[in-house]
Amino acid sequence: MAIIISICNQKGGVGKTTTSVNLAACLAAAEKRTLLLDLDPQANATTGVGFNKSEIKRSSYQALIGKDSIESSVLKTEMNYLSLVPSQSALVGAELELVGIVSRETRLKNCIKPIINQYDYIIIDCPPSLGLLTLNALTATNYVIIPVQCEYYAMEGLADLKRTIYLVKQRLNPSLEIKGIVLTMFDSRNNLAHQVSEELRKHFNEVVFNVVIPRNVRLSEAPSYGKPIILYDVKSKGAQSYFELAKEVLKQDFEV
Amino acid sequence: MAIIISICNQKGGVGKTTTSVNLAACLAAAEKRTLLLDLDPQANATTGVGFNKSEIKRSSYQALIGKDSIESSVLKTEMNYLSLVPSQSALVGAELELVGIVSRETRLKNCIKPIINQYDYIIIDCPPSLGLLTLNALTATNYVIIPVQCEYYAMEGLADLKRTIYLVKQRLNPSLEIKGIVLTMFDSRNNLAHQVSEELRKHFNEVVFNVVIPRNVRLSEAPSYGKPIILYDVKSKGAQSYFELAKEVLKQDFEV
Ligand SMILES: Nc1ncnc2c1ncn2[C@@H]1O[C@H](COP(=O)(O)OP(=O)(O)OP(=O)(O)O)[C@@H](O)[C@H]1O
Ligand SMILES: Nc1ncnc2c1ncn2[C@@H]1O[C@H](COP(=O)(O)OP(=O)(O)OP(=O)(O)O)[C@@H](O)[C@H]1O
Ligand SMILES: [Mg+2]
Ligand SMILES: [Mg+2]
Repeated sequence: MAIIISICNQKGGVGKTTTSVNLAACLAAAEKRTLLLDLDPQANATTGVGFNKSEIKRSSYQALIGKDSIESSVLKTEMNYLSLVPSQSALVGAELELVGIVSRETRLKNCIKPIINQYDYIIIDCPPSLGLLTLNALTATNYVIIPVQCEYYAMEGLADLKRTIYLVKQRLNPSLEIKGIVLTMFDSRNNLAHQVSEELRKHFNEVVFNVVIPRNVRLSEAPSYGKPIILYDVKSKGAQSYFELAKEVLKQDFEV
Repeated sequence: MAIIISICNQKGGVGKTTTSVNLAACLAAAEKRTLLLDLDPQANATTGVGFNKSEIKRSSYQALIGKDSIESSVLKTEMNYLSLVPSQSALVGAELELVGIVSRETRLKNCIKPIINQYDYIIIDCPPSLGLLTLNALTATNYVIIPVQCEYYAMEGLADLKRTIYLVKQRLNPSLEIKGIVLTMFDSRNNLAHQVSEELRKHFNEVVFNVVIPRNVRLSEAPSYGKPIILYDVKSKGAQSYFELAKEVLKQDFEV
């Protein structure tokens, strides 16, 4: 039975896709059968593992609106243990199309059920909003990992996100838990970054991951080659820090 | 009659709010009567000019769903010529509430009509998505300014954005024009930034602004003081570059 982790934060550009792609790749490197599920109409995670979004025929969109099974959209990536459910621009329309449908928040949960035993991990990359796509992820998921940039605006949105997670836990998914907050794009020369990091550890003490993802240009270069960081530059600080994150995630799941 | 400019890009974290707040502040410094309209449920622009989003009673939300006039939500900021229509988290619900309503895309346009002669400029900060809020902005606006980070993922989304702008122009707002693309968070030491910048000038030649906004930590510090950059640190590279942008915008509007 797969452990489902959604990478979620309505604040834009905080490293959701970079964390989804690279955490999934590191779990696959540890020989965990991993499915990366792209739920963002921008389809950045799809590009990040080497696919061209304009060539995608079946995606998470068809599964959500009930046209196809999610299984029929699964693609094999370059890595043995990593598969992808791609996204496409049509997903923008899913939010409007789902509004009138009964049980609109549980569509994804029901799509995933038939394939849940084929994987050890399912990693869901969410769009930068708290709309129906993110609600579907929060309803289907076991855990949430929240990437946070060490910037002022990124801090502000956390209260709204926590409130949404709490509401989904109460009404739609009682087993939902925050697995952790991961600090991203950390620049140790910058005072603001240290201040935000201290603030977060104070307010969210129990769930901030020990590893901090540094700002590392290799992480932003890798997507243009369609490769996760461990295939693009395994010696980089970016690759090392995502290995660390995967180790912390595995430790939590297999030691408790 | 106000010139309405929407700051738009579905890619997250590219500098939409930073551009909205600072362009509006620089236009106000040039004694143009300017209204900053926050259309993002995150309400970052509201914070960026000194208000606490949890204390907001009336916002763009009430105007969109028809409860109040937009005029009743206008707040005066620290700067003489700068006013704000704030946002609040409730705006997340507007997208779902508007779906079933006739003329759902033209709500904002109709809200703005009564106040259009009170300002020289109205600057709209959009959320990171191509949903109903952004469609409302694109239908109400005269121009679009597209902030683009010099990163691979940010480039990818431009084709979708251009297609959406073209569709809105055809069906809802024939006078809609792209005023320009502004490169943001530019780090001259980074090869990728130069490559992306060249690529953009090649593909979008006619509309890339001359000024490039550099990565400048003072720009990310200013929001924690609730001040636009020209009030927080007028000598910074960030402030200088946004002055330049305002000059280019004014030159286009008053010299043609
Ligand atoms: N640690 C890092 N160091 C340097 N660049 C990074 C890092 N993490 C992410 N980036 C770059 O920053 C940009 C934003 O990251 P990313 O796209 O992963 O964020 P996101 O939260 O998924 O954005 P969106 O809200 O649009 O979905 C990307 O161009 C990415 O390549
Ligand atoms: N030129 C710059 N130099 C340094 N930091 C910047 C610059 N422009 C923006 N920032 C910082 O980068 C982060 C992202 O910028 P901003 O919030 O303006 O982007 P956005 O596109 O509005 O994001 P969203 O998609 O969430 O609405 C913010 O923390 C901001 O302070
Ligand atoms: Mg993303
Ligand atoms: Mg913003």
